[in-house]
Parts: sequence; C-alpha cells; structure tokens
Amino acid sequence: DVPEATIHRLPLYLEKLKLLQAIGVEDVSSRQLAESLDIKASQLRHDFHYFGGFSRPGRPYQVEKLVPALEQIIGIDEPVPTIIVGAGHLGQALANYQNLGLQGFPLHGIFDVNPRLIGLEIRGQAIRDLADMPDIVKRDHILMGIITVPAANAQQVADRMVEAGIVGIFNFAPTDLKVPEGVVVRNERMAVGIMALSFKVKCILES
Amino acid sequence: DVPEATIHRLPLYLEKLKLLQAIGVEDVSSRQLAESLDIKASQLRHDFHYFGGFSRPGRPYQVEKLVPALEQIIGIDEPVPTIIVGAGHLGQALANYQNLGLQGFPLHGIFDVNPRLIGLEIRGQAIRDLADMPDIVKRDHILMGIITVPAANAQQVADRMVEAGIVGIFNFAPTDLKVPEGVVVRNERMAVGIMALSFKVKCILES
Ligand SMILES: NC(=O)c1ccc[n+]([C@@H]2O[C@H](COP(=O)([O-])OP(=O)(O)OC[C@H]3O[C@@H](n4cnc5c(N)ncnc54)[C@H](O)[C@@H]3O)[C@@H](O)[C@H]2O)c1
Ligand SMILES: NC(=O)c1ccc[n+]([C@@H]2O[C@H](COP(=O)([O-])OP(=O)(O)OC[C@H]3O[C@@H](n4cnc5c(N)ncnc54)[C@H](O)[C@@H]3O)[C@@H](O)[C@H]2O)c1
Repeated sequence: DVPEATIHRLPLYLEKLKLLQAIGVEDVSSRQLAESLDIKASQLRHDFHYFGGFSRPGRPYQVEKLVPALEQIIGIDEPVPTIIVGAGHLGQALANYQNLGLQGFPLHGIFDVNPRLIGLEIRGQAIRDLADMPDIVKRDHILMGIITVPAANAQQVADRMVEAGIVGIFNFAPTDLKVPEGVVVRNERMAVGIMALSFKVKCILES
Repeated sequence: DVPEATIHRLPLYLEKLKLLQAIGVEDVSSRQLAESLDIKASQLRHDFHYFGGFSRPGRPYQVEKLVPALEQIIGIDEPVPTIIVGAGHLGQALANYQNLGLQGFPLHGIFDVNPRLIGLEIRGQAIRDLADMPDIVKRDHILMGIITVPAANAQQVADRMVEAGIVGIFNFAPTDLKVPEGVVVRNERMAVGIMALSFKVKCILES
C-alpha cells in the first residue's frame, strides 16, 4: 500500500519533470529533483521505491523515461474523461479552467438542475440537464465525476453518479459521502490548504 | 521544523475533534482519533509530539482541551481576516463559501479591476475596486490574501498585496509567484487532488 503523502507527491514530481522536459533537460539526479520541490532526496527515492525505483543507484533519472512512467502510474497515460455536476460559481470556474484538460482530464459534460443555466456555454461546453448525465457517462465510459453542488444535494448526486458507472468522485461539497466498495471519494477542502498557510504565517510572525 | 505532511493533518484532526465536541464526546484515544482519519495511531502521536504531545502516555486526549490547543497552533484562536483579489467564477465561489468564515477566515473584501463587476454583491459583500485594497488591508491589519486572477496578472497582484502588508498568499493561479523573505505562498492546485484520485481509481480497476 502506497502512503497518502507519497501519492500526493507524484503529481508534483510529474509537474516538475514536465517543466524540465520543456526546457530540454535530459537527466536529473534525485537530489536536483528533490531540492526543486523542497523535499529530501531520501524521501524522493523512498517514494520511487514503491514503483520499482526507476534508475540504478547513483545514476541520474532519464527525464524522457520518467515522465511517461509517472503518467502511467497516475493513470493519465491516456486522457481520463471527466464530468462536473453543479454548474454554479465553482462548477463554472472548474469548467473554465484549461489546465484540467491539459493535465489529462478532458471535460465531457457539465450538468445542473436549474433550468435557467441549461444551455449556457462555458468554453464551448453547453450546460446540460442532470437527466442526461447517465447516458453521457455510459456512452463515453466516464469514470471520474466532480461534485460542485450544495452539501444538501451532494449525496443524491453521488448516488446517481455511482449508478451511472462513475468510480472516482472529486467532492467539493462540505459533507462526507457514503459510497459502495469499489468507489473512491476524494474530498477537496480548501479550508485545509488555508489552515496550513495560517500555520506558516504564524511561524513567521513568531520568529 | 514541522514536516509539510504533519501541517496538512492538523486541520483534519481539528475538523474531527470539533465533530466529536459537537456530539458531546469528552475523551478520545489516539487510536480512535487516528482510525477515524484512516491513519496510524503512531503517526498521530508523532504529529502531536512536535507540539508537546497533549497528554500523558496511555491516557486519552481531552477534547475540550485539544480543540483550543490546535486552534492556537494553526493560528485561528482568533479570526484571521482575509481578502480575495479576482472576482470571477472562482473568486465568487470562494466569497460565497460560508465555511471559510466558519473555519476562522472572515472575508474583509473582494476586489477586481473589471468595472462591470464593481458594486455587485455576494452574500452581503460588495465587490470593490482593486485601488481600494491597500487601504482596507492597512485599516483591518489583514495578513492573508487569496489570488483568483488569471495567471498573467497574478505576480502583479501578489506584489501589490505584499506592498500593502499581506504575509500569507493563497494562490489559485497556475503560476509560481516570487515573494520576498517573510512572505509565504501556498499554491492550491486542484490538479494535484484529481491526480491523486486518478491513481486510486487505477488501483481499484487493476485489483
Ligand atoms: N471545498 C471547498 O473548499 C469549497 C469552496 C467553495 C465552494 N465549495 C462548495 O462547492 C459547492 C458549490 O459552491 P458554489 O459557490 O458553486 O454554489 P452555487 O450555489 O453557486 O452552485 C451550486 C449549483 O448546484 C446546482 N445544483 C443544486 N442541486 C443540484 C443537483 N441535485 N444536481 C445538479 N445540480 C444541482 C445549483 O443549481 C447551482 O447551480 C458548495 O457545496 C460549496 O459549499 C467548496
Ligand atoms: N488552482 C486550481 O486548481 C484552479 C481551478 C480553477 C481556476 N483556477 C485559476 O483561478 C483563476 C481564476 O479563474 P476564474 O475561472 O475565476 O477566471 P475568471 O476569468 O472568471 O476571473 C478572473 C477575474 O480576475 C479579474 N482580474 C484580472 N486581472 C486582475 C487584476 N490585476 N486585479 C484584480 N482582478 C483582476 C478579472 O476581471 C476577472 O473577474 C485563474 O488563474 C484560473 O486558472 C485555478
């Protein structure tokens, strides 16, 4: 079992390696890569150990090889089509966010129940009625869903997503979702991020 | 120095303890608290060790004492007034998010440069012109700022925040900000969260 903290660092390694690839860097040592992310080289090697290490001890990593290897491990070696349910402020902000598609999660639909929103276009995607969601999920074999509805409606939306075939739910609503075995939920709490920042601000003020 | 992963778990401990407090639980063991968060009890004790441990070995934690202790460590024993710069989709979603205030970060202003947005109200807060931001930051001694502008404008906004007295920046724009010594930036990348989810979905599909 791979620890949560290791899973969290994989996208950060990938993001840095892609930057190196874009500027033509061919090799990178564990120390260089780790220092660019403000972590210890031993932590990086320990993380990579879960996936076979990627290079012989003492030899640098080949960027051309490491990028596709990490993409495969994360599961974005092929695009992962995604839907959003809830086309309010946050849903529209995510639909509008170009990086989501660039990072491997092309948006295949954004759904809502408010008739005044149906048909509105965000970067070329028209908001559709929630009733159309199951057909789209089945048609395009969609496995990932993002929930940006009010907390009171989130469980019901999760149930409909799971019924349609979704196995990974990215939940922004401040409520814990119950899902069956074989479905994963990730709660995105911006409050966790801002509290971590608050801790660091306090450290600065006290030093 | 407290590790990043430990800092990240503090808000999660606090969130769980507040739930226990709300249902009248007085004592909780490290095992119970850890299991409710799906982590090892030894990891929790190791985290608390950085802050003095909070209880004698083998004795449970007192919820009434632990909640204020963690609030103080995180820096939310008193409200931390915050501003948002960028009142587009994401900025409005954050201004609309009631939990931010409940978690200890009351919103003291949301700013933009688009004249069509100035004056629009979100949950009682009127969007103001960016030109008014420095006065508000100085008047209310605001230390935290959230950036939800396009990547191209983010550095310029960060500079103005720092000039006005902000020391903690929560950055949503997909770009790295340069800030002077004594200022902390936290980049919130939803893409990291969704990739971590993708990894787990892949594990499920392969098992
Ligand atoms: N995790 C975080 O840190 C964070 C930050 C901001 C907002 N939020 C949360 O994200 C959610 C969305 O916030 P917002 O500001 O966009 O709210 P909003 O009210 O602007 O949008 C919610 C949308 O959901 C739609 N909706 C309601 N019930 C639905 C259903 N059953 N099926 C489909 N659509 C439905 C509504 O019609 C509306 O368009 C809220 O739960 C909010 O608390 C979380
Ligand atoms: N981190 C993530 O995962 C994530 C997710 C969604 C969006 N985003 C990012 O968040 C940002 C906002 O996204 P959005 O969908 O709300 O965009 P948006 O275009 O709807 O809103 C941007 C707002 O910023 C304002 N603005 C531009 N320059 C400004 C300046 N110098 N000072 C003050 N205001 C200024 C604009 O007038 C506009 O209202 C973008 O950078 C986007 O890439 C990040």
